[in-house]
Amino acid sequence: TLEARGVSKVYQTGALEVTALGGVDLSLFEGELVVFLGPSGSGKSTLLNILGGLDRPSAGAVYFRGDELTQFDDHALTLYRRDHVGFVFQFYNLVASLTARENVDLVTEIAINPMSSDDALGVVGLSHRMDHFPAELSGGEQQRVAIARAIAKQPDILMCDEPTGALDIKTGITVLQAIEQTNRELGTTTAIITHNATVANMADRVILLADGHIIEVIENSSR
Amino acid sequence: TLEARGVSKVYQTGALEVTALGGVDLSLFEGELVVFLGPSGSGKSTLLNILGGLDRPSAGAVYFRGDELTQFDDHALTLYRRDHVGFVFQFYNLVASLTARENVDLVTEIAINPMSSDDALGVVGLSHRMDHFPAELSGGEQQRVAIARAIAKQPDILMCDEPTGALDIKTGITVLQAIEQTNRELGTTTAIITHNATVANMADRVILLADGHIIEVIENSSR
Ligand SMILES: Nc1ncnc2c1ncn2[C@@H]1O[C@H](COP(=O)(O)OP(=O)(O)OP(=O)(O)O)[C@@H](O)[C@H]1O
Ligand SMILES: Nc1ncnc2c1ncn2[C@@H]1O[C@H](COP(=O)(O)OP(=O)(O)OP(=O)(O)O)[C@@H](O)[C@H]1O
Ligand SMILES: [Mg+2]
Ligand SMILES: [Mg+2]
Repeated sequence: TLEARGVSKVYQTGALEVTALGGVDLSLFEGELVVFLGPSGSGKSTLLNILGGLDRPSAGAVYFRGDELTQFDDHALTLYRRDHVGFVFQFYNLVASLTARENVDLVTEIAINPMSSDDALGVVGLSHRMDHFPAELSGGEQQRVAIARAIAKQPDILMCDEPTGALDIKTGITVLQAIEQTNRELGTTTAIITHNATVANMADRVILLADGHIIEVIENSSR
Repeated sequence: TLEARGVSKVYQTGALEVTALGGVDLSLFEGELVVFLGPSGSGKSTLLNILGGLDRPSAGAVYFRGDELTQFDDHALTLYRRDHVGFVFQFYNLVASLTARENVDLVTEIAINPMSSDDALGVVGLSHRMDHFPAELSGGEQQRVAIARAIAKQPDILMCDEPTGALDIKTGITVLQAIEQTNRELGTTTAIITHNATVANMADRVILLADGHIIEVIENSSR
C-alpha cells in the first residue's frame, strides 16, 4: 500500500505563496487502478510526484508498505524510485540524444524484472520507429515511447500523468489497454491522471481533486 | 486564402525514408475555422508547420493571398510568420527564463495590432499567475500561456496544434471559446488540430488526415 497522510505542498515564490496541495489523505492499495481527475492547476501532478518520490511535501507523511518515505534521505528516495516506481511524465522527459529504443533501454538496464525494449515498443505500436530520435517522432509517438519506457520496467507502482493527452482516440485505447494489462496481469498498483472519460471507466476508484483537496471518491463496482 | 498544392514531405534519416505528407491539396479561406483530425503520426503537425511557414515541403507549393511561400527566402518566410501567423505549438515552446507575461510580451512587442499581455492572460484565466515562470505552472497553465501568446498577436492566421491536450473539459471550453471569439470577431483564419470531438462541432470544415493524405472533408453547415 502507498499512503498519504495530511500531505500538503506550498510553493514560495518571492512574496507570493501558492498552495498546490492542502492536506491530502489517501491510500493506493496493492494492484489497484486509480484515476485522478480535476481541473488544470488542481494539484494532480504535484500529488503524483510526491507519492512517486519525485518531490517532497511541505507537511504530512507518505508511507510505502509501512516505510515512511518522508523520512528517507535523497539516496534512499532514489532507490525507492528505481526499484519500485515507473513514471509516464506529463511532458515525456525523453532524452533527445538517444533513440526510442535507447530511451527504453535506459530504464530496463537497471530494472529488477524488465521486458525487452523491443517488446515494450511493440506493445505501443512503434516497432518500426525504434531507431528514431525523439525529434524525428510526432507528438503522439514521443508520448508512446515514454509509456513504453515505464511499462518495460514492470514496476510495483506505475504513475501516469496524462498518458493519452497527445493521442487520438484509437491510439489512446491501444495505450490504455497496455497499461490495464500490466495492472491486471502483474498486479501493478496504477495511478492515472487523465481528462479522458473512457479511462475513468477502467478504474477501481476515481478520485476528484480541486484546489489541492480531494473533493470526491467514486468506487467503480463493475471492474 | 492559404493554399497547398501537391504538398509532400519526406524525411531521410540514414537509409530510412519516412513520408510524412504524400501530396496534399487544400485551401483555407479567409476567416474560416477548420479542424484537422487524424491518428498519431498521420502528418497533422507537419502540414500545419508547412502552411505556417515553419517548415519547407519536399515537393509542391504553398500560396498566401497569391504569393508563393515556397519561393520565399528564409528572411521573407520569417516576415510572413511574424506579420501574419500566430502559433500554438503542440509542446508550447515557452521561454523558461521569462515569466508568463514576458512570454506573451515577446510576441506583442513585434506585432502589428496586438492585445495587451494582461488582457490575453485574463482571457485564458491566468491573471493571477502572470509573474510566474513556466516551471512554476502546471501543464495546463503552461498550455494556456502558449494560447494567450498566440491570441494576443491578433494575427491573420492562427495555427493551433492540440490547444486543449493538457486541459480538463471545463478549462478546455474556456480556451476554445477564446479562439472561436478571435475567429468570429476579427476574422482570423483558424486551423486547429485536435482529438477533442467538441471542437469539431465549432468548425466550418473538418479535414481528416491518414498516412500523410487527406482522406475526407466534412462541411459543417450549422455554423
Ligand atoms: N524529423 C523527422 N524525421 C523522421 N520522421 C519524422 C520527422 N518528423 C516527423 N516525422 C514523421 O512524420 C510523420 C508525421 O508526423 P506529424 O508530427 O506530422 O504527425 P501528427 O499527425 O502531428 O501526430 P501526433 O498526433 O502524434 O502529434 C510521423 O510518422 C513522424 O514520425
Ligand atoms: N514551482 C512552483 N511554484 C509555484 N507554483 C507551482 C509550482 N509548481 C506547481 N505550482 C502550482 O501548483 C498548482 C498545482 O499544480 P499541478 O501541476 O499539480 O496541477 P495539475 O492538477 O497537474 O494541473 P494540469 O492539469 O494543468 O497539469 C498550480 O496552480 C501550479 O501553478
Ligand atoms: Mg499536471
Ligand atoms: Mg502532432
